[in-house]
Amino acid sequence: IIETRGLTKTYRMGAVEVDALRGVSLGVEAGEFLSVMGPSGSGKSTLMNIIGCLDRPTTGSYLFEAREMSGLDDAEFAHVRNRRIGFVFQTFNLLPRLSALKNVELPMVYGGVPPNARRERALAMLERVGLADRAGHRPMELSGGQQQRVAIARALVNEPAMILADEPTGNLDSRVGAEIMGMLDSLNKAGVTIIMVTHDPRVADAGGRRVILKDGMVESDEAVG
Amino acid sequence: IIETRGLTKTYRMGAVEVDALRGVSLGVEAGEFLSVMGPSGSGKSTLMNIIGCLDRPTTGSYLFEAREMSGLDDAEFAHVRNRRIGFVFQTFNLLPRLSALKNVELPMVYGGVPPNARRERALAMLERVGLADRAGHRPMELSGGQQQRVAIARALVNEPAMILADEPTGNLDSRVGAEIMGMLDSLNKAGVTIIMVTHDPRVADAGGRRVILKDGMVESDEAVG
Ligand SMILES: Nc1ncnc2c1ncn2[C@@H]1O[C@H](COP(=O)(O)OP(=O)(O)OP(=O)(O)O)[C@@H](O)[C@H]1O
Ligand SMILES: Nc1ncnc2c1ncn2[C@@H]1O[C@H](COP(=O)(O)OP(=O)(O)OP(=O)(O)O)[C@@H](O)[C@H]1O
Ligand SMILES: [Mg+2]
Ligand SMILES: [Mg+2]
Repeated sequence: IIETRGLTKTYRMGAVEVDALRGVSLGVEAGEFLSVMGPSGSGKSTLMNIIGCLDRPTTGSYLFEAREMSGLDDAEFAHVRNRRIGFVFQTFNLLPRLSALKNVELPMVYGGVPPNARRERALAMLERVGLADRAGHRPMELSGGQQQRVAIARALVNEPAMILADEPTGNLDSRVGAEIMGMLDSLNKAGVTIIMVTHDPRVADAGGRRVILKDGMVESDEAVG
Repeated sequence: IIETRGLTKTYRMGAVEVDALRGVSLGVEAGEFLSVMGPSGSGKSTLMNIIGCLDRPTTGSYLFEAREMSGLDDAEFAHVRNRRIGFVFQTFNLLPRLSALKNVELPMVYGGVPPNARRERALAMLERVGLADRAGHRPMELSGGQQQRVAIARALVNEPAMILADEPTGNLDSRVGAEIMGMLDSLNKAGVTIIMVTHDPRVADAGGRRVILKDGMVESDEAVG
């Protein structure tokens, strides 16, 4: 489903250059479940942002479902992202002035789903992450783990082909974390491709394969668990 | 150092009331190191905000260093918070338009430390958390774990009597997480009181005592490790 070749990402800050990615080549088959690990600052979120069509590499190629992403203009890029990819952000990125419910509805608004269907699907998803009774709360009125679960619900609601989850269990206790992993697992069994960044030893080998990044490059890429 | 009796916190949202804390009584001696655990939404951050003089309880009393905090006006409250307490927030709460360095300097600005001393101490603290080369980056130009470490550095920089750390290692790999725990440990040996909320099994029993919250109340409070 994805094929990256020689991805680099360089941030320029005045006279300084930060090489966040220094040549990443990775192939993922549809239906795989990958864990991405590595030290803080090694480039995991940067890689996820490129794979998730939220950012463009400095050099290198990225094929998603056999299409070269660098050839797309911003509108087509956003369209692929909305329709095919669900992204759980490391820092949640919920809209502060919208309720949990409206936050979860948002990808469906872009996707043109009618209001009643949106609301129903969003409520069902909030129920699945245990937050049916928090639907009206805004992010500031939710605990850290509740915000994280709203971000997870939002990523699943358009039934994407691929889910990118950046540290999805970091703020969750073991029981709720296991429930979320259970959801990702059944989605994966139903054919959804999952790429998960994690530092959490409790979920690190959930998928069959582990990629370790170090200093912006792939250090290892092995079958596990 | 702290004594809470019957703390409650109720959020009113229109017709609905959320009882985040339903009667928490806790005594902590100066120099202790406590872990606070419990399910997502159980009231841990709410309790930390009250103990950290960032919020007031609905009912109940809170004595910090033998002073009843409810008797203080907002200015005195803020003064105690700035001088005696270092807070690492679950969602970091860094100022987006300031660099890492300026974010770490901020508590010293309130504390009236002169500019050169501030800068020097802030740089030293960033070095201790491994971010000397990221001093000029703003939060959006930092990885999740780097933002978390800036939040940690900021909490330590006024040499507080008590550190409240809400999920301090959630975004950190094992090596960096262990370094942070090492810092907290040596501060504790030097007499600093530490209260740490965590879901991370790798650090859960770092202190000698574990308090478990459930539904806004203390479920257990035991010696561990
Ligand atoms: N401003 C608010 N208005 C309404 N309800 C709130 C508000 N802040 C928190 N809550 C609710 O209070 C409860 C306790 O929240 P708190 O942030 O203390 O939980 P927590 O134990 O820190 O959870 P986590 O492990 O997910 O961080 C949650 O159910 C939350 O929805
Ligand atoms: N906008 C930016 N400008 C400059 N440097 C950046 C920017 N964004 C990220 N960086 C740098 O790029 C490097 C990689 O960042 P990235 O967020 O991908 O790390 P990560 O592996 O996700 O780390 P963590 O585990 O801490 O979340 C970091 O050293 C970071 O400081
Ligand atoms: Mg990251
Ligand atoms: Mg919390």
